[in-house]
Amino acid sequence: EGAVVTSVTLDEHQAKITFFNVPDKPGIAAQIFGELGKENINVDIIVQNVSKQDHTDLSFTVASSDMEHALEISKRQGEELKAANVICDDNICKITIIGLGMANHPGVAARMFKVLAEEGINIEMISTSEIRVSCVIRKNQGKKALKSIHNEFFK
Amino acid sequence: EGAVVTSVTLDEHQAKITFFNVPDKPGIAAQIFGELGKENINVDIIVQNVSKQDHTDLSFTVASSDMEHALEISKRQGEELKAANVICDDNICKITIIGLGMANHPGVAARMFKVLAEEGINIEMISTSEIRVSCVIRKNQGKKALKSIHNEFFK
Ligand SMILES: C[C@@H](O)[C@H](N)C(=O)O
Ligand SMILES: C[C@@H](O)[C@H](N)C(=O)O
Repeated sequence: EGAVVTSVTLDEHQAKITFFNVPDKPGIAAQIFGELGKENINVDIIVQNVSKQDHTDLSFTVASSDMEHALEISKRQGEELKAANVICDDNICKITIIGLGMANHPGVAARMFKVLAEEGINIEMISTSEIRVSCVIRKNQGKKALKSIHNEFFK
Repeated sequence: EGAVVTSVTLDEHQAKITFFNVPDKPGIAAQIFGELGKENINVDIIVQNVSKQDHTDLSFTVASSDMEHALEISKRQGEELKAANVICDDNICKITIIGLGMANHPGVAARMFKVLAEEGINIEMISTSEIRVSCVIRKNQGKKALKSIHNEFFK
């Protein structure tokens, strides 16, 4: 079969911050993450999708313990960049499957998404690489998601 | 210092497909990627940011040689899901830094973004994990991005 999912992990100590409607032009990401970096905020995942009408949303996650600090910096940046809004949400968790050879095995991510769908769990953010698929979901669905995905790949 | 960027890679043979405005409810991602998986389309990165008014955009990349096939499947799914639009774009490339310990070294991603900003290169999509930061940019800026990022981290 080829693709091997080697582990499923759940991180319940994450918070997300979203900049809504930032200008999609060079320098914006550098400014936001430069400021966060200067203040030593560890950023976990960063997600940015394509722009519409020259603006896009930029989200990232941090440890929940860093949320207040990250939000304070982000709100300041948001004003400077004239973002429509900057919100935070620590009622999330991140569920991740890690595997080998996933890039060449279409359907591995789909299997994870299907398990979540069957549990009625909404996928709020997706970020992937060749070796991992991460989904941000509601915090109170984390344990259920972990159990179901574990059963799917390791039963 | 701690975080070590071990390589920079450029993939100029990628195409992106975006579903604009799909319902943000369970089952959507499973349906889209289930269909792509059934037809053996290898999906590289998947990016989905948070929803607005119960809808969100879903983008993914494939090898440029798979774009036509992926688009055909996607357009069909898009109609079924009543997406506002499904577009493809093979005028992109993906630039990635891979490293160790990046999650605990804020500022590594910011350095990459800063290099791109200084070259006037717009970052169109971002997807990250603990060990990598990938940016989708215009195809004709790939080589310049690779050179500049390589100099930044390996000079
Ligand atoms: C939105 C942000 O990524 C912007 N496009 C930049 O290049 O910095
Ligand atoms: C948009 C898509 O990810 C949807 N929220 C789902 O769970 O399938």
